[in-house]
Amino acid sequence: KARVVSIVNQKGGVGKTTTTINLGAALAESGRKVLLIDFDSQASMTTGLGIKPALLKEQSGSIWYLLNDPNANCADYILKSNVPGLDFIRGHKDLAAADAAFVSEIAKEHKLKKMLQPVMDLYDDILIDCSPSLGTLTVNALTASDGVLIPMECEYFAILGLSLVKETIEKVIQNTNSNLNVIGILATRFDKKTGHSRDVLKLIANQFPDEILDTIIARTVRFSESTVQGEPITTFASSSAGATAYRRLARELVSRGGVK
Amino acid sequence: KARVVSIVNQKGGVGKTTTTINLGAALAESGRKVLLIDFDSQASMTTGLGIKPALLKEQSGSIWYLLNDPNANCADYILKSNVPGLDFIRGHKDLAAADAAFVSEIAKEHKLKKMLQPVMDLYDDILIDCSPSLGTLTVNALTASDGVLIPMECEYFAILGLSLVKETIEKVIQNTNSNLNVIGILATRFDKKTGHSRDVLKLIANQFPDEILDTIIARTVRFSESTVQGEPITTFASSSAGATAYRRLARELVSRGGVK
Ligand SMILES: Nc1ncnc2c1ncn2[C@@H]1O[C@H](COP(=O)(O)OP(=O)(O)OP(=O)(O)O)[C@@H](O)[C@H]1O
Ligand SMILES: Nc1ncnc2c1ncn2[C@@H]1O[C@H](COP(=O)(O)OP(=O)(O)OP(=O)(O)O)[C@@H](O)[C@H]1O
Ligand SMILES: [Mg+2]
Ligand SMILES: [Mg+2]
Repeated sequence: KARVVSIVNQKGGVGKTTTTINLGAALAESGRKVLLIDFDSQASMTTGLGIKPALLKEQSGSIWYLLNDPNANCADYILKSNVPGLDFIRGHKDLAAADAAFVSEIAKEHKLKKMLQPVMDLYDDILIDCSPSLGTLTVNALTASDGVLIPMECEYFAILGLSLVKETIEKVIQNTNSNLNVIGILATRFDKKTGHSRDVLKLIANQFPDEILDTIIARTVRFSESTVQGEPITTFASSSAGATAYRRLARELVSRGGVK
Repeated sequence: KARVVSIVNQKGGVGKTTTTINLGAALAESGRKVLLIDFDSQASMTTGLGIKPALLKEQSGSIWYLLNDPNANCADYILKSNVPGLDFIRGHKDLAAADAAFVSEIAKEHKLKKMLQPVMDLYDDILIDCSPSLGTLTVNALTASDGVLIPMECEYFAILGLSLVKETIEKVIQNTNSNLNVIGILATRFDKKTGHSRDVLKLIANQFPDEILDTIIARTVRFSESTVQGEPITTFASSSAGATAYRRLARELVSRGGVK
């Protein structure tokens, strides 16, 4: 049975999508079967895996379509990436309607968990890329998950949001998913050249000593370049520092029990 | 009567808050009276103007409190920043509840516009810092605005979101605010050292030739350092390239008619 991990932080631009794609690719490279879910209306993950922007408008087969059609079987809509063992389900801009659309639906928080049941035995890991929000979709992802990974840019503004994320995680644990466990905080976009990143990392290590992961993802333009090519950094620039960092993260998560 | 400008982009981390604070400070420095509104549940703008994180929990007096109390007069809750002529209204984490809370309220899109009426004659400019979403709050901001400024990080992922922002702006123009006008797209976090930022800038200039602003905000750690101090870069590092860039932007907006 697959372990499900949500990649969550309502602060924008901290590397959620970059982490979902590249951690997923690194886990697949090590022989695991991995499914990625694009749960953000921007559909950056879908584009980062090679789907051309013009095709993003296609409604049928996206995760939004699946959430709204109880008879659809998500196994029928899984797409293959260019990495063996790495599959994904597309995002769609209509995901933005979720908060208002589901507001009075019973057990609205459990919709994703129910939808994933048919594929739980087909994968080792399922990673969910969340939008920069703590609304209905993110609560759905956390309710469906065994673990949650919190990417955090090494910037002062990003620290402030950590307590908000933890509040939401605590509410999910108390109300809809008592098995949810925080895998850790991943320092991203770390700029070795300035003191600011180091200062922020020290502040976070003081506030959350047990939760900051050993792996740190340094800033490198190779990540941006790989998004233009529509592939993970592990295939686009396999021997780069960025690819190495996410392979290290994959090993750290396996050893920490974040993934089985 | 104040000109109201919304700072909008659902892509996260593109410099919306940084632009609101520093453009606001640059306009105030030139002698204008400026009011900033923190319309994001992360309340980064409020922290960036010096309010300590521990005080963010205070409900009364935030923009969320004002939106929910029709008898409150927003003029009574305006705070002064450390910059003469620059005032602001605090954000609050409960703003995150807006989509679900207002879902069936009549004329929900006009709540902010109504609330701002008492202060329209007290200011030259009102800037609204929006969250990374195109939901109810952002639609409220756009409905209350004369103009909209779209900060855009010079990264490939950020380009994809531009068409989504424009779609929402078009819907607002057709339904709730026919006076709304796009002031322009502001290139932010431009990294002079790599080709990726330049490539992205070329792509955007091709797709949106009339809308890309002349002013470009280059990447500099001085912005991050100023957030730690809780003040705009124009006072924290007055002669820095970052402060100069936002002063230039303020002049460009005045000359483009984005602000009177
Ligand atoms: N380690 C890194 N080094 C350099 N650039 C990075 C790194 N990680 C991410 N980026 C770039 O930073 C930008 C933000 O990253 P990304 O889109 O993954 O963040 P996000 O948290 O998913 O954003 P959003 O909140 O909008 O969903 C992207 O353009 C991405 O290419
Ligand atoms: N020109 C710049 N150079 C360097 N750092 C910058 C620049 N502009 C913004 N930053 C930093 O980048 C991060 C993202 O900027 P900011 O928080 O203003 O973006 P945002 O769009 O408001 O994010 P969100 O979508 O979470 O509201 C912040 O830590 C900020 O300090
Ligand atoms: Mg993302
Ligand atoms: Mg912001």
